[in-house]
Amino acid sequence: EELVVSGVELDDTQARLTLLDVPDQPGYAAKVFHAIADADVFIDMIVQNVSTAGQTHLSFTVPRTQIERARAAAAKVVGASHVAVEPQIAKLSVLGVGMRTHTGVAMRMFGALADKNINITLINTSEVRINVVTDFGHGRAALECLRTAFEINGDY
Amino acid sequence: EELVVSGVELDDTQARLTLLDVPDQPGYAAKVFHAIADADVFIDMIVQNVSTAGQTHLSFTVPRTQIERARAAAAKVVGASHVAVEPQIAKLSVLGVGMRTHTGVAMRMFGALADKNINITLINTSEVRINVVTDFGHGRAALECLRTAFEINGDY
Ligand SMILES: C[C@@H](O)[C@H](N)C(=O)O
Ligand SMILES: C[C@@H](O)[C@H](N)C(=O)O
Repeated sequence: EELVVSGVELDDTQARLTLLDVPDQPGYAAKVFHAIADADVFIDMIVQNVSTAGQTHLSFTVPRTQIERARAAAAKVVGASHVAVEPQIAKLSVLGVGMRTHTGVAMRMFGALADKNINITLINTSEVRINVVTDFGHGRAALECLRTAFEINGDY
Repeated sequence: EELVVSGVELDDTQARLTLLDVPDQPGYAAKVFHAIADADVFIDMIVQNVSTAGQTHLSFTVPRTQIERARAAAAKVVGASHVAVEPQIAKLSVLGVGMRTHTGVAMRMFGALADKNINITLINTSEVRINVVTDFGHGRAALECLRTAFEINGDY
């Protein structure tokens, strides 16, 4: 599978909110995002995995300037003790148009971060990208190691 | 925020694997996807949320025909008891080029599914789409209700 990666990007302007242990019942996500929309919060990534024991976590990322508004809106729905805030995150994206399958790119991307001992806290993929979130402090190092792994020079 | 939704899609050809309670340590995702790549498995979505108590779940979706190969490869890394397989899923995507923020689309999408009592088991967003996974049996109903909610006629 010819790797078709065209670029690597770092966005370290966002924050992450995680709603912990929300009930996995129809309508719950709608309630949360209704409150977030009412608070006029701008959302980039939304990530939810499958539930265990009827509960799951719901994470989303927002511009750092909107974190307090987002936290207050989410707390109204799930209760303040269920809202975990990470005020600074680093989002790394590997871009590959025509990435028919994510397997090869994922292996190389996660392998490069592993070699630098950088932990992956969130993963989300799209048709043309793989996005991961790491600690804010590892953002620059993660960007450099991914540029090297995919042979992308620093002009991007 | 003008909603810019251009289409709604259903893909009910995939299966989902979830690796339960994997250690949230650098290098673990690399090991998993190395094994998956060696087994020549084709991956569409990858979803991982933040960990609690040092562990997290790692889900990915594959063509239904590759589920056994994927399961065997994953079991080699995490142990068979940590691999949960959902052999049939429905992936619903709402497409919106120029979706500057996901908030409005998310609210309407999740609200429409809630009104039909359809549970959301997985969420993943990209720059131009919001993808959710529901039970396979709800795929068609979910597609119809999202077409109505976003006023997309059935020609797509
Ligand atoms: C957790 C949340 O996504 C829930 N399953 C819902 O459908 O709203
Ligand atoms: C769980 C897995 O993503 C781990 N955090 C890693 O970096 O590999």
